[in-house]
Amino acid sequence: DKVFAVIGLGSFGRQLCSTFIERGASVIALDNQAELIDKVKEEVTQAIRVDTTDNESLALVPFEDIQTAIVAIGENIEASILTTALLKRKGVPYILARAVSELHTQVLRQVGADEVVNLEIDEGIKIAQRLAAPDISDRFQIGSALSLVEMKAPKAIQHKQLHSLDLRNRYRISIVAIYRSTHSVDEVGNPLKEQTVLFAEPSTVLEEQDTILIVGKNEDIDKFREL
Amino acid sequence: DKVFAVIGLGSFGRQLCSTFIERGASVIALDNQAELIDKVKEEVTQAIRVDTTDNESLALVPFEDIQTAIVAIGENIEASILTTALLKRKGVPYILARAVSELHTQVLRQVGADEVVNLEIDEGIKIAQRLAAPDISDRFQIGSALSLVEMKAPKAIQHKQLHSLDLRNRYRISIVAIYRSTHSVDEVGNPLKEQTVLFAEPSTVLEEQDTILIVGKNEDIDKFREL
Ligand SMILES: Nc1ncnc2c1ncn2[C@@H]1O[C@H](COP(=O)(O)OP(=O)(O)OP(=O)(O)O)[C@@H](O)[C@H]1O
Ligand SMILES: Nc1ncnc2c1ncn2[C@@H]1O[C@H](COP(=O)(O)OP(=O)(O)OP(=O)(O)O)[C@@H](O)[C@H]1O
Repeated sequence: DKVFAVIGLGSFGRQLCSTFIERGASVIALDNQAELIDKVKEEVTQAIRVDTTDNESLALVPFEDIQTAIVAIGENIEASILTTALLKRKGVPYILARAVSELHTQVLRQVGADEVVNLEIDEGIKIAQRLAAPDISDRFQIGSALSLVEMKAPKAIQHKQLHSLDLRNRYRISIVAIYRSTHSVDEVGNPLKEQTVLFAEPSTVLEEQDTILIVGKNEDIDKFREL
Repeated sequence: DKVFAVIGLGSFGRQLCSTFIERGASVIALDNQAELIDKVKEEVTQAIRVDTTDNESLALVPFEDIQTAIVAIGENIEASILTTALLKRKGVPYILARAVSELHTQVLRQVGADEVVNLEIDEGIKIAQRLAAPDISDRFQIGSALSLVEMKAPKAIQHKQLHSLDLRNRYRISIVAIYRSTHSVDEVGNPLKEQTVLFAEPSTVLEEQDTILIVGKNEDIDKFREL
C-alpha cells in the first residue's frame, strides 16, 4: 500500500492529496499554515502542521513509512529547495519537486530531487499543441516513439473494411477506436445525438462522420493526415 | 494559417508562444511589462506592450486577424477577468483563459471565456494518477470513456496468438502496441538491450518481458489487470 507525503497545500498540493486518496493510497499532508492543515485533515491519512525547512520540526513526521514525497511549494523557492534537501537527508526514496524556473529546476536536482516538474511549461506545451492542430481533437505522446491522435476519418479510408486497407503495413499507423455519433429523435421530435465508442475490428467500415483514434510515430501520423 | 494572441508573458504565456511558433502558427504577444515584450519580440510574429484591461489601449491590437486568444494571466485575477471580458466584446472567436480557483473559473465563463484551464488542478490529477499506479508505467485518459494504459503483459495471455485470445470480445480491451526488449551482445561481450515497438497483429504472440499498450474503459482495464 503506497504512502505519499505532500508538502505544500496550495491548489496543486491539495489536488495531489485528493487524487492519491481517490486511488486508494495513504497521504501525509504537511504545511506550516494551520488553516490549510484544517482544510485537508478530514480527507487525508494524516495532516501535520510543520515548517518543513526546519530539521527539528521534521522529527514529528513518520519518515520510515514514506516512499514518495512531493514538494508542492511553488512560489517560495527557498522553502522548496531547503525542504527538498532535508527530505533527501531523511532518506525519502523518491522525491518529486515542483519548479518555477530553469535555475530552480537545476538546483532542485542538485539538492536531491529525483524528478522535477514545471506545471506552466508542461501545460503550455500541451495546450499550444492541441490548439495549433485543429484537425486533431486530441493528441498524446506515449513514450518517446508513439503518439495517439484523435482525428476525423479521412475520406480515402471511408466505406471499406479496415482489413482491406492494410493500414499498419501501408502507413505504419493502427486505428485503435472509433467514435461514432448516432442521430435519432426523442418522444417529442427533438433531435437526439449520441456518441458510441467502438474498437476497430478487421471488418469495421468507417463512415463519414466518424472520428478515429490512431496510434503511430509522429512522422507516420503526419503523412497519414495528408490523405 | 492560425493566428493566436497570448496575453500575459509569464512562464506559461511564454511557453505557449514558443510552442505555437514551433508548430508554424503566428503569435501576437501582449503584456504591459516592457522587459517581457523585449524578451519575446524576436521570437513571435508581433509583440505589443499594452494594458489589456484598457479598452482604448487595445485599439493597437489587430483583432481582425486573431482567431484564438489565450489569457495567460494567473495571479492578477482582476486583470484576467477584465481582459477576458474585453476580448469577448472585441469579438475574438475563441477565448481560453487560465483560472487559479473555482470561483475564478466560474466568473471567467460568465464574462465570455470559451474554455478555462487550471494548471495546478490538471497537473495535480495527472501526476498523482501516474505515481499511484506502479504496475502501470503510463496512463492516459482519452475523452470521458477510454483510457490508454501501458503495463506488463499478464502471464495468462502470453505464448498464444492474439486472435485466439479474442480480447476485445472477452475483456472489452484492445491491445494497441507491444514494447519488446531484445537482448544481444556487443563486440566486446557487453550486454546490449534494445527496445522495439510493434503494432499488435492477429498473429502476434506475447512474450514474458513484453510491455503492452492497451485501450479500454477504466473498469474493463482494472478487471483485465487482475488476470
Ligand atoms: N517552510 C514551509 N513549510 C511548510 N509549508 C510551506 C513552507 N513554505 C511554504 N509552504 C507552503 O507551501 C504551500 C504552497 O506554496 P505556494 O507558494 O506554491 O502557494 P500557492 O501559489 O498557493 O500554490 P498553488 O500554485 O499550488 O496554488 C503554501 O500553502 C505554503 O504554506
Ligand atoms: N493588465 C494587464 N495587461 C497586460 N498584461 C498584464 C496585465 N496584468 C498582468 N499582466 C501580465 O500577465 C503576466 C502573467 O501574470 P502572472 O501573474 O500569472 O505572472 P506569473 O506568475 O509570472 O506567470 P506564470 O505562472 O505563467 O509564470 C505578467 O507578465 C503580467 O505582466
